[in-house]
Amino acid sequence: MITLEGINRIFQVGDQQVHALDDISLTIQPGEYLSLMGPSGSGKSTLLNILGLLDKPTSGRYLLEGREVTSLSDDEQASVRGEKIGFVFQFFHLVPRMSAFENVELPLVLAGMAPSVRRERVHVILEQLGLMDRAHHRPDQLSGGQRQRIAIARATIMKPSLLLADEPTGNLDSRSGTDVVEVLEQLNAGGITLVVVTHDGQVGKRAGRRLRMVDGAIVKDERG
Amino acid sequence: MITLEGINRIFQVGDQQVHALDDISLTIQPGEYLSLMGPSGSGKSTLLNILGLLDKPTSGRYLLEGREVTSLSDDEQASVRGEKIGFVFQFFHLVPRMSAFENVELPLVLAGMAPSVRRERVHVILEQLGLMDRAHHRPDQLSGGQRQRIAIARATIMKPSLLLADEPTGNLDSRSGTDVVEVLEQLNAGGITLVVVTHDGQVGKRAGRRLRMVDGAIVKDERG
Ligand SMILES: Nc1ncnc2c1ncn2[C@@H]1O[C@H](COP(=O)(O)OP(=O)(O)OP(=O)(O)O)[C@@H](O)[C@H]1O
Ligand SMILES: Nc1ncnc2c1ncn2[C@@H]1O[C@H](COP(=O)(O)OP(=O)(O)OP(=O)(O)O)[C@@H](O)[C@H]1O
Ligand SMILES: [Mg+2]
Ligand SMILES: [Mg+2]
Repeated sequence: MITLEGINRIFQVGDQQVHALDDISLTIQPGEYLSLMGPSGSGKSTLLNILGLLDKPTSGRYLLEGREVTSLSDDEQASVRGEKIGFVFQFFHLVPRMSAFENVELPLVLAGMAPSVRRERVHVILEQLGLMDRAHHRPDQLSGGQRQRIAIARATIMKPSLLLADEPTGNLDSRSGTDVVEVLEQLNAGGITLVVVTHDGQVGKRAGRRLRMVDGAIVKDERG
Repeated sequence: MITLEGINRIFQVGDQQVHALDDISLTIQPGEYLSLMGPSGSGKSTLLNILGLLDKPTSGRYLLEGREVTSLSDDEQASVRGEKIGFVFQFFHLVPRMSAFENVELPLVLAGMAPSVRRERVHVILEQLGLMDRAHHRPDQLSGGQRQRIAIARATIMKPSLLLADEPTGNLDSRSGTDVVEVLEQLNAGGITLVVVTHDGQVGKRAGRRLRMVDGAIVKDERG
């Protein structure tokens, strides 16, 4: 489903270079469930952004479902992203002027789904994440963990074939965190390829395959 | 040092009311070290914002070092805040156009400290938090955990008499998280009153006094 070959990502800051991803090669099968852990600054979000077509590598190749996506135009990348990829951002990126409900509904609106069908699907996910009574709040009227769960609802509502979650439980108590992980795992059980970046060892060890990154490289890749 | 009496905070959202803080009374002695835990949405950030003079209660009284601060004007509140309170925000609120170094230095600039003295103090805290090699990056050029640590450096650099930290380790691996907690505890050992909101039980149990909130009320308050 995913092949990364010799992926490097170098950031330029003034006259300094940051080698955020260092010659990463990785293959992910359809339907796999991976966790990715590692120290702050080790390159986890950068790797996820490359996988999610939110960023381009400095060198190397990325094949998504057999198609070389590294060389696509921005519009083509956006189109592949919209169809196939759900992304839970480390800092959510909710639309400030829309309600929680509208934020979650947005991908379905963009996909041209009928209003009554959309409403039903939004209700289901808000119910699962305990957010129904906050549906009409805007993001600034929500707690940190409520915003995090809205971001998760939005990323998952289209049942994308690839779901990338960057620290989805970082602002959640253990009970809400477990609810979230169960929602993600349900989707994976339905066939969605799932990559979860986390600092929480309890979350990380639930994955079928566990990666560890240090200084831009994958230093550990274990299954079972 | 702090007395809260019958504090309520009610938010209005359309025609719905959210009773975020429900009749809270609390006394905190100078130099105490408290943790505050509880489910997502239970009112922890709201309570911290009241303590930090970033928000006013709907009813009730707040005495800070014997002075009734609930009825101060916005300017007076800002002045007390600047002098006495350091706040680590759940979502950092760094200045986007300033470097990490400048963000941390800002409170010292506002306090009129000389440049060479400022530079020295910023170096010390950046060193302690492992951020010296990211000093010239802007917030958008930092990882999530690096931003979190910059927010902590900024909040603590003036050695305020009251330090409020809202989920200071939520985006950190366990090693960086421990570094951060040790920095906060060092300040407390030096006499600073410290309140830490956290979802991490390992962090919460280190405090001398541990509070638990549910649905806007303090349901547990234990010491030792
Ligand atoms: N836009 C950028 N410009 C320059 N450097 C960057 C940029 N984005 C990230 N970096 C640097 O690249 C490295 C990897 O960042 P990344 O955000 O991938 O880390 P991370 O593993 O997600 O960390 P965390 O656990 O703290 O979220 C960091 O050292 C960071 O400072
Ligand atoms: N500006 C606001 N307007 C309306 N409701 C709000 C506002 N801010 C917070 N709330 C509501 O008040 C309640 C308490 O929010 P608060 O941010 O204090 O929770 P929290 O305990 O910090 O949660 P978390 O652990 O998720 O950060 C939540 O249910 C939230 O939806
Ligand atoms: Mg990150
Ligand atoms: Mg909060």
